[in-house]
Amino acid sequence: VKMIIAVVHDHDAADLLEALTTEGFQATKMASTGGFLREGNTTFMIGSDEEHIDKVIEIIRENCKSRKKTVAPMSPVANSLEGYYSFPMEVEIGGATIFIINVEKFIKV
Amino acid sequence: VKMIIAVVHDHDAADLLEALTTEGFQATKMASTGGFLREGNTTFMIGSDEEHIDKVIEIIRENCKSRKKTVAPMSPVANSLEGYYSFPMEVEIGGATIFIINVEKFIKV
Amino acid sequence: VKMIIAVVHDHDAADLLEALTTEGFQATKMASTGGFLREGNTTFMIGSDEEHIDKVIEIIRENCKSRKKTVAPMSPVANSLEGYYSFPMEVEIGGATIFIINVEKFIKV
Ligand SMILES: Nc1ncnc2c1ncn2[C@@H]1O[C@@H]2COP(=O)(O)O[C@H]3[C@@H](O)[C@H](n4cnc5c(N)ncnc54)O[C@@H]3COP(=O)(O)O[C@H]2[C@H]1O
Ligand SMILES: Nc1ncnc2c1ncn2[C@@H]1O[C@@H]2COP(=O)(O)O[C@H]3[C@@H](O)[C@H](n4cnc5c(N)ncnc54)O[C@@H]3COP(=O)(O)O[C@H]2[C@H]1O
Ligand SMILES: Nc1ncnc2c1ncn2[C@@H]1O[C@@H]2COP(=O)(O)O[C@H]3[C@@H](O)[C@H](n4cnc5c(N)ncnc54)O[C@@H]3COP(=O)(O)O[C@H]2[C@H]1O
Repeated sequence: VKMIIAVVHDHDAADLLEALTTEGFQATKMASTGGFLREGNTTFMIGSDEEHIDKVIEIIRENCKSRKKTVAPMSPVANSLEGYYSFPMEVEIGGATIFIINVEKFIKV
Repeated sequence: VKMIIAVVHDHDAADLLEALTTEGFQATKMASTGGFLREGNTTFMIGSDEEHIDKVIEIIRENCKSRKKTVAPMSPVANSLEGYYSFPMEVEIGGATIFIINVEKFIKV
Repeated sequence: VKMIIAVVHDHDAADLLEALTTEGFQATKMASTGGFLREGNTTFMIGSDEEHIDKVIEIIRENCKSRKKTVAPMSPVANSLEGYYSFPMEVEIGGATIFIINVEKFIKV
């Protein structure tokens, strides 16, 4: 079993959840915050057999779109990163950031 | 050291936390959401030495009970999964879903 | 790639986030709760190349301070742990609890 941890945009979370469920995959999701934009996003935790990993990644690709966002000068992010970056700054947020981690033991009680 | 990630029902979270603490185990918990029922549940993160893993699993077993839930037709879950499942549908929620993951390094600063 | 999971005190979360970002590290953070004190804390998830791990740990050390807290008798924690510990009790909360986990695959879609 592997644990797939995927950080996705909030607007894609509902579609991704429905797509995973209807394909018979189980998932748990948690509210999270992006380090750079300080905006809410969603972290999925999906435990899956090794032979279904590619299918799960495909479902994530189909349901999670990349987006562009402009960070305005004087915004809270711009103020806290003043001097390191110049604003306004166009930022491309990817569809999903995915970590695949080995699970040594998977137990249901 | 291993990381035990356990997804448990909200109603068992307080009992589990107390049982872990009084047995001297340290834990961190996070609010989470189940992929199928879209209801809140609780994800525990417990870092423990390898030789205590069985004890932690036993404490989880003793404090986390399985439950039945009926998903009514016309509920939000039923509406979003219409066509894939037929409702009403009786669902058995297990006591806990447990992932054991290897920790390469454990550091306290 | 490794996944660094760090549980830190809420008061250090903003400084840590800014320090990681200005050093070019990406991170995701989640609200969490400590098992013993039942107080809110913050769990960071930082995916990083192996050769930058030491730098990330150093940034955490510099930005996360340990603190002392007295748990009063009659407080909710003291009531639930009555009989196991004696209160008032002085507790030292470390700067950060860090787990380093191997990532088998890291994918951006
Ligand atoms: N120092 C910097 N300078 C300029 N641009 C920067 C930057 N740091 C991040 N960005 C850009 O901002 C987008 C949003 O990042 P944020 O940290 O809010 O939200 C992130 C974060 O929550 C998570 N994430 C990405 N890589 C991660 C990693 N290595 N570890 C942990 N979380 C990660 O995924 C979300 C989306 O990341 P993604 O890379 O697609 O998209 C990123 C990236 O394109
Ligand atoms: N492989 C995995 N990866 C990540 N998280 C996992 C997981 N397996 C379980 N979980 C987490 O544990 C909760 C309880 O799962 P359990 O399998 O006991 O109990 C499940 C199961 O008996 C049933 N169920 C889930 N998916 C189903 C489906 N496609 N068809 C019919 N019943 C389903 O509904 C109950 C509640 O599921 P829900 O998703 O709301 O909540 C799940 C989910 O948050
Ligand atoms: N092995 C592990 N697995 C998962 N999460 C872990 C962990 N070790 C630490 N943590 C997380 O880090 C926070 C700070 O832990 P620390 O050990 O520095 O600081 C701890 C420790 O000094 C003390 N403490 C914890 N359990 C204790 C006990 N049974 N008896 C006496 N003191 C305890 O209370 C402080 C706050 O603990 P709290 O649980 O509220 O909050 C913990 C918990 O959220």
